[in-house]
Amino acid sequence: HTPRVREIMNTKVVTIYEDEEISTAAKRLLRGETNHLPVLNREGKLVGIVTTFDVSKAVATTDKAKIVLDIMTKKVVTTSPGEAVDIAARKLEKHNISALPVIDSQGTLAGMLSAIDLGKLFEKRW
Amino acid sequence: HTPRVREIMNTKVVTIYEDEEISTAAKRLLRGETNHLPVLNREGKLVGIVTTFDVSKAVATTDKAKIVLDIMTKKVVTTSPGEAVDIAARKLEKHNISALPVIDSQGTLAGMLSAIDLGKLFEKRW
Ligand SMILES: C[S@@+](CC[C@H](N)C(=O)[O-])C[C@H]1O[C@@H](n2cnc3c(N)ncnc32)[C@H](O)[C@@H]1O
Ligand SMILES: C[S@@+](CC[C@H](N)C(=O)[O-])C[C@H]1O[C@@H](n2cnc3c(N)ncnc32)[C@H](O)[C@@H]1O
Repeated sequence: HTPRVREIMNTKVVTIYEDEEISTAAKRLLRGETNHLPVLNREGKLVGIVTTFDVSKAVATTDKAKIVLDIMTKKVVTTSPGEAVDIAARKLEKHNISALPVIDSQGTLAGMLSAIDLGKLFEKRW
Repeated sequence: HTPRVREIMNTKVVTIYEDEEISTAAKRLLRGETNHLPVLNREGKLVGIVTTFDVSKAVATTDKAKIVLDIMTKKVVTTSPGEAVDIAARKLEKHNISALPVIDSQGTLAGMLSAIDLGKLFEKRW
């Protein structure tokens, strides 16, 4: 059977609002032991993604970025709980990214699929 | 046949020396579009790994860290070109890390295996 995203995704998702400070994002990434935070607007809608790569980029460019909105990626590549894992895995590789927010049929953030989670597939297969 | 690390690893590896500045690491991560830099000492030996997570952690903790040595992880989890990919994938999941330096039988850095590379396995299988 073809594994689906829902079988290996992580449902405990740490998020951040677009108007929060970059240092708050850095603290939340650290506490969550993760590289990715889906970004929500104050109505709870997914409006971007901010990662340790973006925080590091702000260090590299020493620009005057202050809030998450200044450094986040707005066009987010996502997946859905029912998507086949090989399709999701190819999205990661094509865009050279390591996590996809999982959006359900109602448009709600249902979890995160990280490239690290692909390792779970090997437990059954080999 | 069981895929080996050498079949999916990336042989173009960007590295950094332990005595270089954190801002240099951030610039090299940005230019390399990567989250991981193996750290070498001046004799060319692997002494650590520094990632965008570590740079972001330095932002979160606003400590006085200056050089890569101050923020890198010293006990590096590695793989080898001949290791079975499922073994390498389980190392990533077990340690919640997303890349493994690939060390050959002479102890030389031969490449990097990233969790994103696991996506390549799906091209043949499905
Ligand atoms: C292109 S990747 C390169 C670095 C590294 N390979 C990685 O996986 O993060 C870094 C950029 O991808 C963006 N990014 C990460 N996940 C994303 C996603 N699901 N959709 C859109 N952009 C994403 C980040 O905001 C960051 O600017
Ligand atoms: C535990 S991970 C958690 C964040 C995220 N899941 C990730 O993949 O980076 C972050 C830490 O792992 C360390 N790290 C990354 N790759 C490593 C490796 N191959 N061996 C040892 N530590 C590594 C980094 O230096 C960083 O301090």
